[in-house]
Amino acid sequence: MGRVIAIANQKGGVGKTTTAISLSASLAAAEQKILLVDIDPQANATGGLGIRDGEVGRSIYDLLLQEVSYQEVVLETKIPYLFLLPSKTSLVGAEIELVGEEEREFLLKKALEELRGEYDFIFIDTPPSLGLLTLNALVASDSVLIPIQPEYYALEGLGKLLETIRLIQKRLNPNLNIEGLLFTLYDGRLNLAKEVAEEVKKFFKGNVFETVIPRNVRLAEAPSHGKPILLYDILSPGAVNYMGLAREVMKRDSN
Amino acid sequence: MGRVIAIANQKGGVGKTTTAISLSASLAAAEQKILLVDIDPQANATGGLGIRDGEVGRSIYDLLLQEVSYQEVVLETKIPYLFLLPSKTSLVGAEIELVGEEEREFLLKKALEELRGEYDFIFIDTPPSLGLLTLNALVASDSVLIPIQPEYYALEGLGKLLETIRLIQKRLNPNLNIEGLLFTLYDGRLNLAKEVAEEVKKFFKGNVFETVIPRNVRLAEAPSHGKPILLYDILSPGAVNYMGLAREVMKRDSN
Ligand SMILES: Nc1ncnc2c1ncn2[C@@H]1O[C@H](COP(=O)(O)OP(=O)(O)OP(=O)(O)O)[C@@H](O)[C@H]1O
Ligand SMILES: Nc1ncnc2c1ncn2[C@@H]1O[C@H](COP(=O)(O)OP(=O)(O)OP(=O)(O)O)[C@@H](O)[C@H]1O
Ligand SMILES: [Mg+2]
Ligand SMILES: [Mg+2]
Repeated sequence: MGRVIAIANQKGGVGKTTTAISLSASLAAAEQKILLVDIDPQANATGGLGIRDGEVGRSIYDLLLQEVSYQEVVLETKIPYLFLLPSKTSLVGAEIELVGEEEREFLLKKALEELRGEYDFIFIDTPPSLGLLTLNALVASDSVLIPIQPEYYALEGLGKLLETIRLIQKRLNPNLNIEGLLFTLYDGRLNLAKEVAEEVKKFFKGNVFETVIPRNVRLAEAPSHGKPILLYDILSPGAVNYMGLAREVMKRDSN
Repeated sequence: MGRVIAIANQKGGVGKTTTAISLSASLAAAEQKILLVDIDPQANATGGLGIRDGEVGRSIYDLLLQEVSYQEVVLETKIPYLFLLPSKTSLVGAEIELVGEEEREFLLKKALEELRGEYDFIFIDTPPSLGLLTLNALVASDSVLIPIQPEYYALEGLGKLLETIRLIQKRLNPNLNIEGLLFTLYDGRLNLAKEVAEEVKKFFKGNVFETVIPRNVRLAEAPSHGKPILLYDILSPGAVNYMGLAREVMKRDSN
């Protein structure tokens, strides 16, 4: 039974999409069957896997409004075992349109119900906001993986993210856990990074992944080639770190 | 008559808030009277100026719903000539609530109408999205300043941002111009940055600021002290670069 994990943090540019793609691809390389769901109107996870905006016919948006079956939307990627429910930049207007739907917070949960059994893991890449699309992802998920860049604004936003998670656990999804906090874009030479990381570890104790993802330009180059880091440069520190994260997630899964 | 400039880019983490605070403070140091409007529910511009979330009574949200007068919301900051219309993290639910309001795209424009004459410049810091709050900012503005980190996903998103600006010019705000594109978090040692910057310059020609903002850790440290870079470390490259940007903006203004 596939585990559904949302990748969320309303702070912008902290490595949500990079983590969603890199972790999915690393698990697929270990022959886990993976579905990556892109519900961000920026459609970066879709573009980062080499699928142009114009090439996407049906998108996750059509699935949320239950106008199509899942088979009409799911796409194969360059990596065996890795499948994608693509987004489209036209989803920008979706959030306002979904507001009027019935049970608007449960649309994604319903859409994933019939397909959960086919995958080992389902990851959901979310937009930088706590609006309706991200709420849908948190309601549909078993747990949430929180990428965090160790800087001040990202730290400030954690409180609000945790408050939102608690509200969702109370009212919409009692099973929602925290998969863990992942330090991304980490530059060990900076005191700022070390100080913020210390503060987060004190607060979250065991919930912080041992794997840390340092800043590595190859991770920023890979999406312009439409490839996950594993295909773009498997020897780079970025690829090695995300494979370490994949091992940690699988270890937690088997416990 | 105050010029209203929105600082917008739906890509997350490209330096919108850092630019909004740093540019506002630099112009205030040149004795221009500045109002900084924070309409991002993350309330980072408010926090970056040293105002804690709990300290904010009335926020920009109350002003949008016209429940209070502007005098009840505007705050002084540590810098003379710099004033703030603060945000609150409780604004997160606002976007869904504003959807039902009449003339929902004009709420901010109406709120700023009576006060424009009191300032030389009004800057609006926006969230990383093209939703209703950012639309309000673009409708209320004379021009939009677009911070861009020279990386692939930020480049991908530019097309959608320009499309949205064109739609707004056609239907909601014919006077909206592009103030300019500003390269931020620029690391000149990386080929990726140089290649993306070249592509942007080819496309935008004269619309790119000469000032470039390199990556400089003092800019990331300043918000944890609740101070703009000018007060935190006036000798840092970050402060010097943003003062250069302020000069460029004033020069354009006097032409
Ligand atoms: N470890 C890393 N090293 C270097 N660059 C990185 C790393 N992780 C991400 N990046 C780059 O940093 C930028 C931000 O990352 P990304 O887009 O994945 O963040 P995000 O949280 O998904 O952003 P958004 O909030 O806009 O959805 C991108 O240009 C990406 O290529
Ligand atoms: N030139 C710079 N050098 C170093 N750090 C920077 C620079 N500009 C911004 N930062 C840091 O990078 C992070 C992202 O910047 P900032 O929060 O201003 O971007 P934003 O576009 O406002 O993000 P969001 O999309 O979440 O609103 C912050 O931690 C900020 O302190
Ligand atoms: Mg993303
Ligand atoms: Mg910001």
